[in-house]
Amino acid sequence: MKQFLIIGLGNFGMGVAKTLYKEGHNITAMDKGKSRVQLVQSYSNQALLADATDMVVLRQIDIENFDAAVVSTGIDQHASILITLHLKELKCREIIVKAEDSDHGRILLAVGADRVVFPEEEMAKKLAHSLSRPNLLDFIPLGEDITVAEIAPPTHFHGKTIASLKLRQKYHVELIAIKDVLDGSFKFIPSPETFFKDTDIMVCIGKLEDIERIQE
Amino acid sequence: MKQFLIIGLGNFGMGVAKTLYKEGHNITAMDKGKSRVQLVQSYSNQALLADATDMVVLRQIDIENFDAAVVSTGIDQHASILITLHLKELKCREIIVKAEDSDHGRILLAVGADRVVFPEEEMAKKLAHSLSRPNLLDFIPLGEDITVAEIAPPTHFHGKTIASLKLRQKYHVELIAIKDVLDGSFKFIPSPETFFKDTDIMVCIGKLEDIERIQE
Ligand SMILES: Nc1ncnc2c1ncn2[C@@H]1O[C@H](COP(=O)(O)OP(=O)(O)OP(=O)(O)O)[C@@H](O)[C@H]1O
Ligand SMILES: Nc1ncnc2c1ncn2[C@@H]1O[C@H](COP(=O)(O)OP(=O)(O)OP(=O)(O)O)[C@@H](O)[C@H]1O
Repeated sequence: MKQFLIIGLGNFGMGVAKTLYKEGHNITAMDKGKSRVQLVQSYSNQALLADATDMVVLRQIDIENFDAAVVSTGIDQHASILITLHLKELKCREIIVKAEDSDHGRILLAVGADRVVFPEEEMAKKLAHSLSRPNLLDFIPLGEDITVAEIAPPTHFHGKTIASLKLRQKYHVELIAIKDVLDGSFKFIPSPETFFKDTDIMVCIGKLEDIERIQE
Repeated sequence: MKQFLIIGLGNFGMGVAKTLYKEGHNITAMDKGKSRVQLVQSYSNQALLADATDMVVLRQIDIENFDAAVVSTGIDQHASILITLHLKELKCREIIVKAEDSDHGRILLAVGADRVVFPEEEMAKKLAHSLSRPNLLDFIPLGEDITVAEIAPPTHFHGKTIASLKLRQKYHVELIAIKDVLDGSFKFIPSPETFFKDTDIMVCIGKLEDIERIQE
């Protein structure tokens, strides 16, 4: 169980507080708006109505005891910059701040943020990828090259055996597993004689560009 | 190559336009703000300065020709609701709208949106999970039960062989691969005699709760 300080309870801050609280962590939440503080009461151990740019307020909380602080004060960039500066001075162990744009992000890192997040940009990329390649259901990049990806097999795979498709030779991709979407049944390292059905999902490992080539 | 219509060029809309444009798709972007339209010029084939709630404006674009439209007009919920309604009337094939809160999302679905997205909430959950379980680096849920996850092995694994850890018996988890973070080298289905190092990352398949148990 960890201790988290959440400053700024817009959609992002409230979402972080809620999720962490439900996972059993100790949450101190702060906002200068009364309705937000009231809303967060069911998702926090301490809900504070305060202006977090005020050093006097921050000194009254044991900042050093938190595992991390998450700051998201939205449009008011100056507020998040000032709060970050203060948290750094009060030796906060880890400071994560929601940035409004890349300049804001650079300033935040300069004044002491350990991590800056750009929720809209990250979701935008995720949505764009799902529109661009609807068969690429999800993926985890494992570093420079290799990716684990979940894809819907192209129609010309249906009714063919894994062996006949020569995935390793043609695409340099390894098939880790096949999942049937209808019954959820799961074959780990399926045998080469397994036939592809249109209700299958493939879990592959390889370079993302090679996995995407499968769908062309 | 697909055709996309992006209405509303805040951080989210601009991010979608940029990503799709760089992936080689045809982009028509629209905003009522001049600076945003100017900014999107290098990431679109058509950049239109217009109020998208105006049906007259929308009739001048061939709405039916787009693979999808992405609407994100921010705080002005009424604008996105009206635009969605119009796009539906003009037979837009797929309408994706950024929602400000769950009520807004419900209204959008009711007036014809095919998909609503909540970028701040989704990123909030993702951040919360990474704060709660920093060793769980990334994961793809494959459906009801099974997940592919990338984790940092707990310290008590270091110097031990895969075989001695009995991952399948103790945790019901399969180790798909080991990656070395220093040189990026990658072992697919590593041999049971492989020793774990502190520079390793494990790629596992199994239930998320079982994978998380590994780190306790
Ligand atoms: N100095 C401050 N001290 C405490 N809370 C603040 C301060 N400045 C802003 N806030 C709060 O931060 C929250 C920011 O929410 P707002 O919706 O404006 O921003 P956002 O980060 O863009 O939201 P979202 O998370 O929905 O994207 C508001 O609830 C506001 O009251
Ligand atoms: N009726 C409209 N027609 C065209 N563009 C519009 C209309 N209403 C709003 N917009 C544009 O939509 C954009 C919305 O951006 P804004 O930053 O307000 O919202 P947001 O969706 O919260 O942003 P972000 O994507 O950064 O979270 C603005 O650039 C604005 O000019």
